[in-house]
Amino acid sequence: PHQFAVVGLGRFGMVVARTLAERGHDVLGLDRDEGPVQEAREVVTHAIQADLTDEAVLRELGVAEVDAAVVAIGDDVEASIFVTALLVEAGVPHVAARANSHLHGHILRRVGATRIIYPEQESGAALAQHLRAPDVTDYFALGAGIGVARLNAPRAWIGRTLDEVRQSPPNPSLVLAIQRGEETIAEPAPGEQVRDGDVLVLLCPDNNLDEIPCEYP
Amino acid sequence: PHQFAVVGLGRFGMVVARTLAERGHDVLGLDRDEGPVQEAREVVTHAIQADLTDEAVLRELGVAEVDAAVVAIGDDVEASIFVTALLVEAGVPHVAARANSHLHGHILRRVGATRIIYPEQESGAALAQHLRAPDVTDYFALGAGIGVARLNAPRAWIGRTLDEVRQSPPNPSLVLAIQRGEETIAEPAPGEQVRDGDVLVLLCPDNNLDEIPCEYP
Ligand SMILES: Nc1ncnc2c1ncn2[C@@H]1O[C@H](COP(=O)(O)OP(=O)(O)OP(=O)(O)O)[C@@H](O)[C@H]1O
Ligand SMILES: Nc1ncnc2c1ncn2[C@@H]1O[C@H](COP(=O)(O)OP(=O)(O)OP(=O)(O)O)[C@@H](O)[C@H]1O
Repeated sequence: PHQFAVVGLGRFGMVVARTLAERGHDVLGLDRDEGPVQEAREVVTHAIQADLTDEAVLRELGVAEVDAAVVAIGDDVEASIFVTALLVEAGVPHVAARANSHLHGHILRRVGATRIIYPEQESGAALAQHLRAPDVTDYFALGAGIGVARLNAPRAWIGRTLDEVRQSPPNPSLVLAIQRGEETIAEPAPGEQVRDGDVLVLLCPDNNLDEIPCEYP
Repeated sequence: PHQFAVVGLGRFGMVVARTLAERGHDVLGLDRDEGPVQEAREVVTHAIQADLTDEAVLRELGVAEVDAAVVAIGDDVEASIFVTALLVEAGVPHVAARANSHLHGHILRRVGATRIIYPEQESGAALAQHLRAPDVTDYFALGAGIGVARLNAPRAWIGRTLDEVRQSPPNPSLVLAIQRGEETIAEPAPGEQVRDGDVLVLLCPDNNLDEIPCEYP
């Protein structure tokens, strides 16, 4: 397990902190307000109320010892930039920071952030992916025009074998798994038949996703 | 192609609108402010300045004819709820809405939204996934504890065959693809050797991701 610091315990920071802590990592949660710190206390290793734009505080708390830090401050752009710069200067090897705009993100990189997150843009792109292929419950682009799609078995495929499915739009190159009720059949045989209620995971050309027979008229 | 309406052209709404329009779908972008409407004009089919809490306006603009609508209003919770309710009552079959909190999301569902998006939580979870396995550049959970991971070939795997890789942590069950420079080798042979700079896409048990040999000390 590794050590992480999360500065800013709003909705974004709290989820980062909680997820890492649940996976067994050491998480130091920091926020300038009492409320978020109290809430974080139940999920992280240590939660401390502090203003991280104060360099003395940062040193005192030993924040520089972590493997990676997350600057999850949203609205206060100045604080976001200052805290990022201080963490980088203190020697934290990886600093991920959330940005409000491309210029803000550019500046964060200039002061040494190693990864920039744009929450609204990321979830907007994921929603658009869902809307254009609503039966595709997840999509994962692999680059070079191929991706992995998870989809509810379209009505038109029920009773077909996987070999037959490979020949109909969107012509997946491989069915990786079938989720059937509680069971997951990884690397199913070509003769396996699709049943109503199956969830299929396919390796599939990205451009063809819109060709999956779907619920829009 | 389908018809979509996106109400609210902030960072989230704009990305949804742009992505769908780029994929060839008909996108009607709506915002109460001039600025976002102007910006959207370059990327969507139609961009109109309007206050969508006004039921008469909604009817006039024919927004009810779309296949799906997105309520991308962030801060104004009242407007988000009212616009969602109006779109549902007007007969739009799928209404996706962004929520600021779980209670807000619950209310949106009660007024008929078919999908709720929490941008901060979604990107927070994605960042946590990245931090716990930093060489994994993407991860896609398939449920039942398996997922698809894309990762930079760890130093320890260079020169090994895919068969050997399958036997070392995190014991992937299948290497789906190798991205090597400009080329993507889908379904590579078991004897294929990993080269420096390769990006591997694996079907892999989720709990083992932390075992990938990685850059943290
Ligand atoms: N200088 C600082 N030191 C420590 N914490 C800070 C500092 N400045 C802001 N924060 C904290 O960062 C957190 C997130 O900031 P933001 O203003 O984006 O709130 P939010 O909108 O609740 O966040 P989210 O969008 O993640 O829900 C807040 O809880 C705030 O108290
Ligand atoms: N009643 C309404 N009718 C139409 N548009 C609206 C209405 N209320 C708000 N909007 C628009 O919704 C957009 C997004 O709202 P929000 O207040 O979240 O702005 P934002 O913070 O810029 O958004 P984002 O977080 O997506 O970047 C704004 O451009 C706003 O003008």
